Amino acid sequence: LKDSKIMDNEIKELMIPHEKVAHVQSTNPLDHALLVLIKSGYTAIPVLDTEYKVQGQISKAQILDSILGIERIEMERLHDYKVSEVMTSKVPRMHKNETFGKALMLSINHPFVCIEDHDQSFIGMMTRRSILALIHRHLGR
Amino acid sequence: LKDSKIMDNEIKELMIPHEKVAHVQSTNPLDHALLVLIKSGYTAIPVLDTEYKVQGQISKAQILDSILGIERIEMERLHDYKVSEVMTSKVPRMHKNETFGKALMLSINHPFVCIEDHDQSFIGMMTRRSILALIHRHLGR
Ligand SMILES: Nc1ncnc2c1ncn2[C@@H]1O[C@@H]2COP(=O)(O)O[C@H]3[C@@H](O)[C@H](n4cnc5c(N)ncnc54)O[C@@H]3COP(=O)(O)O[C@H]2[C@H]1O
Ligand SMILES: Nc1ncnc2c1ncn2[C@@H]1O[C@@H]2COP(=O)(O)O[C@H]3[C@@H](O)[C@H](n4cnc5c(N)ncnc54)O[C@@H]3COP(=O)(O)O[C@H]2[C@H]1O
Repeated sequence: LKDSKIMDNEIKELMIPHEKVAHVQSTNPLDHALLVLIKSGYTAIPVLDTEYKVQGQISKAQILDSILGIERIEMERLHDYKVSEVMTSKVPRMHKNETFGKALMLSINHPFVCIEDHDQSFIGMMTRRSILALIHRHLGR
Repeated sequence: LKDSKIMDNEIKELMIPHEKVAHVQSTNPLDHALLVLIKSGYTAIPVLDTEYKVQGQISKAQILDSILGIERIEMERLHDYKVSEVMTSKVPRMHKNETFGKALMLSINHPFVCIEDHDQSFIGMMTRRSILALIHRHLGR
């Protein structure tokens, strides 16, 4: 299991394809990012650039922290900031031809891992949930 | 691995003991809960009652959703609500003498699992992180 390539059939099906991943661009204003985060219900989502390359990730907590300085959150100030000013560039990524063991190792400290193609473009995401589901199926046998 | 009891030495060390778990009580006001959530940095934390029994869990998103109805978040209204009015009671729990397989199964759809003693009092939490770290150690051999 550990050494199978993540593009083996069984594991490839686990990946959430890029078209189903909620994401924002680094040049988007923060009010747009907060809207996408609240609507999707996710804690954190990937940030891509215009060429679909992974730049980092952004979370609701980061957006709220950046402007929570005063008692009220001033929603109108959100539009003046860009995602790139608040996001973290520390997001785990791996290549589509690497092993399941690598995805498992990265998922220990990160809720999701971004999967990249040969030209480093974003092709999908591996979540802790899908990794745990596969392991549970394998241990069960 | 799957059938070992979660209180086997190796697995017991994985559990975060209750004194290290950030939590609130169901009777606490929401402004207190938001403060604990923001200070701890966690997405969601357990809610206990006065007898240290698990009542549910509460997240930043739930608190913000409950009052986001208008443009500005009115911080002063937070004090008027109780945690019990906003929390979700759907939180996975298991008994300290159950198996690792059960903790793994519950962690597929939940970021953490609450561990209870014979009298159902809260003794600690198993996180996806600790489950993935143990699996990675075992698969490595
Ligand atoms: N709408 C929903 N339906 C069913 N279950 C839901 C759900 N939203 C959250 N969950 C559950 O809660 C876990 C934590 O979600 P969270 O949003 O904190 O953290 C998520 C989120 O930050 C990100 N993520 C997952 N799916 C995504 C997607 N389609 N687009 C963008 N980000 C995604 O990856 C993290 C880990 O996801 P994972 O699935 O392992 O783990 C998820 C899943 O088990
Ligand atoms: N201060 C910190 N230091 C290092 N890494 C950190 C961290 N805060 C978060 N992380 C990383 O981010 C993951 C998701 O954290 P989150 O707060 O969304 O979701 C957390 C949080 O809701 C809860 N949790 C974890 N530890 C807790 C504690 N001591 N008290 C209360 N709740 C806790 O369990 C969920 C899953 O935790 P898990 O460790 O599997 O997964 C954590 C961990 O890998």
